[in-house]
Amino acid sequence: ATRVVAVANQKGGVGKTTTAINLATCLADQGQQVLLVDLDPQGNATSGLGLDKEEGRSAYYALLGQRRLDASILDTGIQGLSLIPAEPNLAGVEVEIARSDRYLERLTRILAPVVASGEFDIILLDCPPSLGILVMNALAAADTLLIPIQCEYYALEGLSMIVQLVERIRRNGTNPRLRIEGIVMTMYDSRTRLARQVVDEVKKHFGDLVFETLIPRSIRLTEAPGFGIPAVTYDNRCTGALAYVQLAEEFLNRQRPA
Amino acid sequence: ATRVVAVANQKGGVGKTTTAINLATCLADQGQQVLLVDLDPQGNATSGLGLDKEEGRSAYYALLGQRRLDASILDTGIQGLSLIPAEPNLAGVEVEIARSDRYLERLTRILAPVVASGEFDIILLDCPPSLGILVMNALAAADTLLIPIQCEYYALEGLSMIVQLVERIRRNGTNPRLRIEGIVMTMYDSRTRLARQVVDEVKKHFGDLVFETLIPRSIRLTEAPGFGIPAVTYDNRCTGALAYVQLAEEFLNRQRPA
Ligand SMILES: Nc1ncnc2c1ncn2[C@@H]1O[C@H](COP(=O)(O)OP(=O)(O)OP(=O)(O)O)[C@@H](O)[C@H]1O
Ligand SMILES: Nc1ncnc2c1ncn2[C@@H]1O[C@H](COP(=O)(O)OP(=O)(O)OP(=O)(O)O)[C@@H](O)[C@H]1O
Ligand SMILES: [Mg+2]
Ligand SMILES: [Mg+2]
Repeated sequence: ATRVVAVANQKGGVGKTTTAINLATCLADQGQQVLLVDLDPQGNATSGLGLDKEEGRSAYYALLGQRRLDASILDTGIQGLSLIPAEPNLAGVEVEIARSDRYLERLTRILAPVVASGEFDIILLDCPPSLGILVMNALAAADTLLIPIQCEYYALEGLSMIVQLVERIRRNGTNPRLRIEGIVMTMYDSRTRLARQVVDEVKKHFGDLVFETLIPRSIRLTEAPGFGIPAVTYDNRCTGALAYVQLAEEFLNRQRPA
Repeated sequence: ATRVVAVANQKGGVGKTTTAINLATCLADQGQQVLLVDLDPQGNATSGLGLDKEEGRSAYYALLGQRRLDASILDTGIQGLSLIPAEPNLAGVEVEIARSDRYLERLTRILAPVVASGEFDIILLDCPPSLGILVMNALAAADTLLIPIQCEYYALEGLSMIVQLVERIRRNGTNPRLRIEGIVMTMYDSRTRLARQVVDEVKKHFGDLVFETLIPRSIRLTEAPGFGIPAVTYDNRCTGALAYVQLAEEFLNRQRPA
């Protein structure tokens, strides 16, 4: 069965896209068929994989009901990894669909045939830094939510906001099956006391939801997007890449029924 | 006369809030009367100054036309610096005002009496990481736009998006007087080649728009929000604080008519 996992956190710059790209690549390396959907008008997941943000190639027209979503699936050149790219038009879709009925179910409906096809084991949704209509659509369509969070004060402060939103979405019937896949600590710098304090604080509140794997702060992770390839391809021996390989293993082990 | 300066960049985590808080504090230190308006539902500028995000205390009710904005002005305890705090409700204001006429002028209209009072020399608008309706309102209300950008690839890629938006806003009449105050390079780490390449690239395209002052990556800047005080107060001798003092001087020197 296909699992849909949203990668979201309204706090900006916490490593959502870096996690989505590198986790997707590592899961594909481990034999999973993965689809990455770039829902951010900035299109960082698209350019981070070396693909263009062409007009009409994103989920935009499908969200407006004018096209099937599977028409936008691109090959990334990475075995087992496909992408639905973003385009700048996506920034306008929120206002356009806000005026219609059941606007929160748009993504669920256009994803349904892709999920039903069974072509993919995992569909990852890379979200923009907000809790607006696009992200709400992603949370409505997802089975689980992966929350990347950097080890800094503002990110810690924002965590309760998205966790509370998940509770509301489950309780008000928008998506009763939604649960938290896990919390991934990113840009961890073991030399700073603040990073250790934030990790301790998140583990204290969220316990087993926090992945054991900590993603270290790593310059190589910031260099890879400039070459349009995942960090795990750019330098598969750097600390950041090794951490994402480990995260993918931990992610798959969690999938197995208890 | 009162100047309104929006601090915006749709790329997340580039240092908008850190720049808004520390620049505002340094400008106040130099004798300016400053008002900081937190337009981000996350409310990082509010908590970064040690204030609470209370229901009803933000610009939210004023944007809905139910209250005057000046009723929300708080004292920060810092001489010369006042704040209009954020609240989580702000996340809902976009959908609520999207259905009404002239929804892009809401903030301009509620700010007008505050601007006309002449009580403040500078009003800074801290924006969420998006190009949605709240940010559009900020760009419609602003005289100038300050764009913080971190010295990394994705931030560089997103710069043209907001610069093109400014051009559109000027040309389509939403705000013909809007111009770019400047581009502030943040989280600069002189040891990495990528940071130097990004600075060179931005200077090549935007020339004098780029502030001379580079804000270095500095752990002290990440620690200060946990104590609810600006970094320039928390440790006024750290490299980050000294850079913001310099930025404030450069900002004021640019204000003087040529
Ligand atoms: N572990 C890491 N170590 C160092 N830098 C990192 C790491 N992870 C991500 N980065 C860098 O930090 C910046 C923010 O990461 P990224 O863009 O993935 O975050 P995001 O949450 O997707 O941002 P947005 O909120 O804009 O969508 C990028 O420049 C990225 O290259
Ligand atoms: N010069 C700097 N050196 C090191 N860390 C910094 C620096 N400036 C900001 N930070 C840290 O980086 C993170 C992002 O900064 P900040 O929250 O100010 O960005 P933002 O653009 O306002 O984010 P958002 O897009 O979520 O509004 C914060 O944890 C902050 O403490
Ligand atoms: Mg992203
Ligand atoms: Mg901010």
